[in-house]
Amino acid sequence: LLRTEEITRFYQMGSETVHALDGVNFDVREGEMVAVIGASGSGKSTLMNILGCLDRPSSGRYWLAGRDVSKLTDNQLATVRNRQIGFVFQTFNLLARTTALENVEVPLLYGGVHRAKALAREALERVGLGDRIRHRPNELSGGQRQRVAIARALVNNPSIVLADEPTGNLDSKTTAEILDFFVTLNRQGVTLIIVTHEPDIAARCPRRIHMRDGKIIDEESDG
Amino acid sequence: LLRTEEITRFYQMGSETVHALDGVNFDVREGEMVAVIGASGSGKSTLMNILGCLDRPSSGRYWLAGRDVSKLTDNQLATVRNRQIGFVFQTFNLLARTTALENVEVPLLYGGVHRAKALAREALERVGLGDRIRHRPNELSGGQRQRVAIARALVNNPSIVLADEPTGNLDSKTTAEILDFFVTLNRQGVTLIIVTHEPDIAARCPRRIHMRDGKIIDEESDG
Ligand SMILES: Nc1ncnc2c1ncn2[C@@H]1O[C@H](COP(=O)(O)OP(=O)(O)OP(=O)(O)O)[C@@H](O)[C@H]1O
Ligand SMILES: Nc1ncnc2c1ncn2[C@@H]1O[C@H](COP(=O)(O)OP(=O)(O)OP(=O)(O)O)[C@@H](O)[C@H]1O
Ligand SMILES: [Mg+2]
Ligand SMILES: [Mg+2]
Repeated sequence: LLRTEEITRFYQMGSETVHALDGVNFDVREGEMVAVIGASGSGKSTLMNILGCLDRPSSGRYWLAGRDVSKLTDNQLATVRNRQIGFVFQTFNLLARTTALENVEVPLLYGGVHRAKALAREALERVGLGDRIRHRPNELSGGQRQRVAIARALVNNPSIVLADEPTGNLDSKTTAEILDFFVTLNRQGVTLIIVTHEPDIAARCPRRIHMRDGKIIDEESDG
Repeated sequence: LLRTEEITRFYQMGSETVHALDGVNFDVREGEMVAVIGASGSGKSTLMNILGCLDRPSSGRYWLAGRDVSKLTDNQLATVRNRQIGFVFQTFNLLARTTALENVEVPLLYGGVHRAKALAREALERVGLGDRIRHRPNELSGGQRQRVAIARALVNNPSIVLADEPTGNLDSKTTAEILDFFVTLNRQGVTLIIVTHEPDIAARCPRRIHMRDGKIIDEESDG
C-alpha cells in the first residue's frame, strides 16, 4: 500500500547539510499496524511528512496505492491527503481562531461531506471532548488539543492513519483509551503507522521499525 | 517557599463556568522535588501558570518566598519570573523567527547578563543540541524544540524550576538524561515542580501530588 525506495531528505544550512533522511526503504501492506521508534531527531516526523504527502523527498521514490507520488499534481495530492490519509501532527497544527468543533469539521467541509457538524461532534465525543466542542485551542489543555488533532485526523474515515506521537501529552488512562481506539480501527481494516516514544503503544503494534540518523536500522515483527 | 491557599481559577464560557482550579492548597519547601500527576484537563498547567506568576487566580492567595504575589506590581512580577523562576512550557512557546541560540539567550538579555551568547551555547550543549544552535524552531524536531525550551528555562540559574511535561516528545534515552539533569539540579538546591505523565519521572520525585477536576486529591511522599 505504501512503498518507499531510497528516500533521502536533506536541508542545506549554509555550508552544512543536514541529512534528515538518508536512504529509507520502507514497505507497508494494507491493514498493518506499525510503530516507528527512534531517538529525538532521528527522522521520524520527516518520514511521516513524506508518507503523508505533506513533503517531497530530495531523492528516491514513493508509491502510494500503486501510484508514484512524484507524478501527482498538487490537486491530486490534496485529494489523496483529504480522502485516504488521516494525519495526527506532533504539534497538533490546529486553527487558533476556531473552535474544537470547527477544527474537526475542516476535512469534511473540504471533502464536501454532509452532516459535517454532527460527524465532527461524534468524533470529539469519542475522544472524551463532548463538553469542550466550543472551546478554542487556547482554551484547552495540552492533552485536549492533542485529542482534537486525533479527532480531526479520523473524522473523514481515512483508510490510512499516520499518527506522529499522538499521546505525548496524555495521561496513561487516556493513552490507553486512544490506543484501544487505534486497535479497533486496525481491526476494521485501517492501516496505521504510529510514531511513538511509549513502550505500551509500541508493544501493541505487531511490527516495529527503529530509526537512527535518518535511516531504518532495525525492524521486528510478532508472528 | 511556595504556598497557595484556596486557589480557584474559573473561566466563564457563555452560560457555563469551567472550574480549572477548584480550591487548591499547596505547600512546597525550598529544595523539594515534587511531581504533579493527573488526568488530561485536571488543572495541572493552570496551577503551574499561577505558581509561575504567569496567571492570577480568580480567588485565593499565593505566597512566593514569603511575599503575597497579588500585592506585587507587574514589573515586580516580571523580575521575579526572570530571576527566580525557570518555566518549561508544555507547548514550548519559542520565538518562531529566531534561532535556538537566540531563544535561549532571551532571559539573559532581559536580566542584563554578560556573556549571554556563551552561556546560551553551553545550555544548549547540555541538552545535546550543540550542533543545532543556528536552527530556527521550524527547522528542529519536536523533541529538539522541547529541549530548547528546557535550556531556556535553566540558563538563568533559577532557584525554582517549573517544568510542565518536559519530556512528552522525547525518547526514553533523552528523557533519562533530562531526568538526571533535574536530579543534579535538585542536589544543588534548586526547587523543582514537574508536571508529568511518565511513571519514571514521577518515581524519581520524593513527593507526588495527584490532581483531578481542579483539586489536589492525593499526595504521597517517600521517606
Ligand atoms: N482559557 C480557557 N477557557 C476555558 N477553559 C479553559 C481555559 N484554559 C483551560 N481551560 C480548561 O481548564 C481545564 C484545565 O486545564 P489545564 O490546561 O490546567 O489541564 P492539564 O491538567 O494541564 O491537562 P493536560 O494534561 O491535558 O495538559 C481544562 O478542562 C481546560 O479545558
Ligand atoms: N527545516 C529543517 N531545516 C533543517 N534541519 C531540519 C529541518 N527539519 C528537520 N530538521 C532536522 O532533521 C532531523 C530530523 O527531524 P525530525 O523532525 O524528522 O526528527 P524526529 O525523529 O521526528 O524527532 P522527535 O522525536 O524529536 O520529534 C533533526 O535533526 C532536525 O534538526
Ligand atoms: Mg518528530
Ligand atoms: Mg497541561
